[in-house]
Amino acid sequence: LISFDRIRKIYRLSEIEIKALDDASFQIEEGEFVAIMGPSGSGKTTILNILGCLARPSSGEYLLDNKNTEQMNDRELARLRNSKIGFVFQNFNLLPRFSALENVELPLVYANVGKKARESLSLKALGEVGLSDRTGHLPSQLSGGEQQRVAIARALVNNPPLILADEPTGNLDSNSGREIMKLLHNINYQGNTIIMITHDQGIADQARRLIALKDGKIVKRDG
Amino acid sequence: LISFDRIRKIYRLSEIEIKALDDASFQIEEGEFVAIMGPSGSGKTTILNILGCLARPSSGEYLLDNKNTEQMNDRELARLRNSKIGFVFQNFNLLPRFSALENVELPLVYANVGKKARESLSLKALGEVGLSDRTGHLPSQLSGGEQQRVAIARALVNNPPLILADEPTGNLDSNSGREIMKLLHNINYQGNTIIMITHDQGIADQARRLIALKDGKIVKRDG
Ligand SMILES: Nc1ncnc2c1ncn2[C@@H]1O[C@H](COP(=O)(O)OP(=O)(O)OP(=O)(O)O)[C@@H](O)[C@H]1O
Ligand SMILES: Nc1ncnc2c1ncn2[C@@H]1O[C@H](COP(=O)(O)OP(=O)(O)OP(=O)(O)O)[C@@H](O)[C@H]1O
Ligand SMILES: [Mg+2]
Ligand SMILES: [Mg+2]
Repeated sequence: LISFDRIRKIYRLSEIEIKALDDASFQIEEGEFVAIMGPSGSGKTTILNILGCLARPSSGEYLLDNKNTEQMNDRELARLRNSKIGFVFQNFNLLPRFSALENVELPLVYANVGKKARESLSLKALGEVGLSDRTGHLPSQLSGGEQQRVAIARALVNNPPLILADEPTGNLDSNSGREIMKLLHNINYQGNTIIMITHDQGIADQARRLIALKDGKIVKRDG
Repeated sequence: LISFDRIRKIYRLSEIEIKALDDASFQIEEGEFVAIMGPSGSGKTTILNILGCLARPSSGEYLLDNKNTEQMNDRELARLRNSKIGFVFQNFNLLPRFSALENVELPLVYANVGKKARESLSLKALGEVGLSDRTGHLPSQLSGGEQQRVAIARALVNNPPLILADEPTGNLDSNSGREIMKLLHNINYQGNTIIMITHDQGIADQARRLIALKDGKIVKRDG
């Protein structure tokens, strides 16, 4: 179970205070497929970063698997993140000096999977996102949408129970986007929880639940 | 006038050859509003990088303003680019240590515009993309869509006759996207040429002409 209870995230820049999130509260059960929508700057990525244990809230309680993250130190958060969460970043966040294949292998390196198994699982993941013929390319040798698909393959390769995807189809044409959504549906059907930010109403309609944000506040949390 | 005559772009990675563009030919008149669409990896960004004098073709002739770019050295290309072309990059390409305002001022620095005029033109451009209250933020202190809008303001600030935009609304919600398209329509109405890559059919339909790509080849060039 994921539970946000009056989560706030406040940034202070010189004398200005920016409330990126203001009393966000919701619960997500295991196996749900949730879309998060809202205007640019409304706090979506901030929610995903807190859910993914990449940022801490300024106040409020975040329970992941019924554990209170506030009581965990950074190392425990990192361990939880590497074992349980697959993250597709809005800006892909690929390592520039690693090939597509090496980038996808990273979560398996953290999980101490052996070299041969790592390679075959990563080749399979890259095949599922349509990039079998780009495995040796560096990120700078890939198109925008190809980089995004490498980031998706990396997030899914060790089959994490929770997948957080920030605009996973933003740089993809409609056919490639449809392939990715099929992949996400298959994974969700196996019981993994998916929380996905999108600006595309057609993509959001494929989730089973919508959380809508405006100016850091949740304006819709169900259905 | 912009003219591509049998432009090819070939990348060689170890023993593999990738034809990113294969005999692309088209002409674009001054003042046109053209959309470029095609699957992920089909060569769209490669076309825009050659149009924007950021990359040279492997073969074929690119005429900009009736000048043959092959006969120009890198410094002449850079001068042409800085004076005539506004570029919105697919990955924004903002300078990480400059604020939003300083990033937008950059083309005016190149054009030797004085400090006061630079600041007022840049504040106006940031206002037009809805970011008046984020001018002092660094790129890392901005959301994805806010960074994209800073990149758009930077491309438009010195009113270049040719605007090249690579997925300008990819990270924006539909309202913010609509605001940007209104801005582009206004600029085109004043006579500036706009060539825009997009995956969004709704955005492409707002241009007056479509060039469609598949596997590095042009499969549709008009209408
Ligand atoms: N430096 C490079 N070395 C090798 N291959 C490259 C390089 N840059 C691009 N490519 C390849 O060239 C092809 C075209 O790339 P391009 O960036 O133009 O595609 P695109 O149409 O913009 O795709 P997207 O919609 O995903 O952004 C891609 O398949 C890519 O892998
Ligand atoms: N480090 C920071 N310092 C100051 N303000 C920040 C920082 N990071 C984000 N913000 C602000 O917090 C707000 C929410 O940002 P967030 O990235 O969550 O938005 P978003 O909904 O993901 O937007 P987008 O759809 O454009 O990606 C934005 O207005 C942004 O300017
Ligand atoms: Mg975001
Ligand atoms: Mg591209």
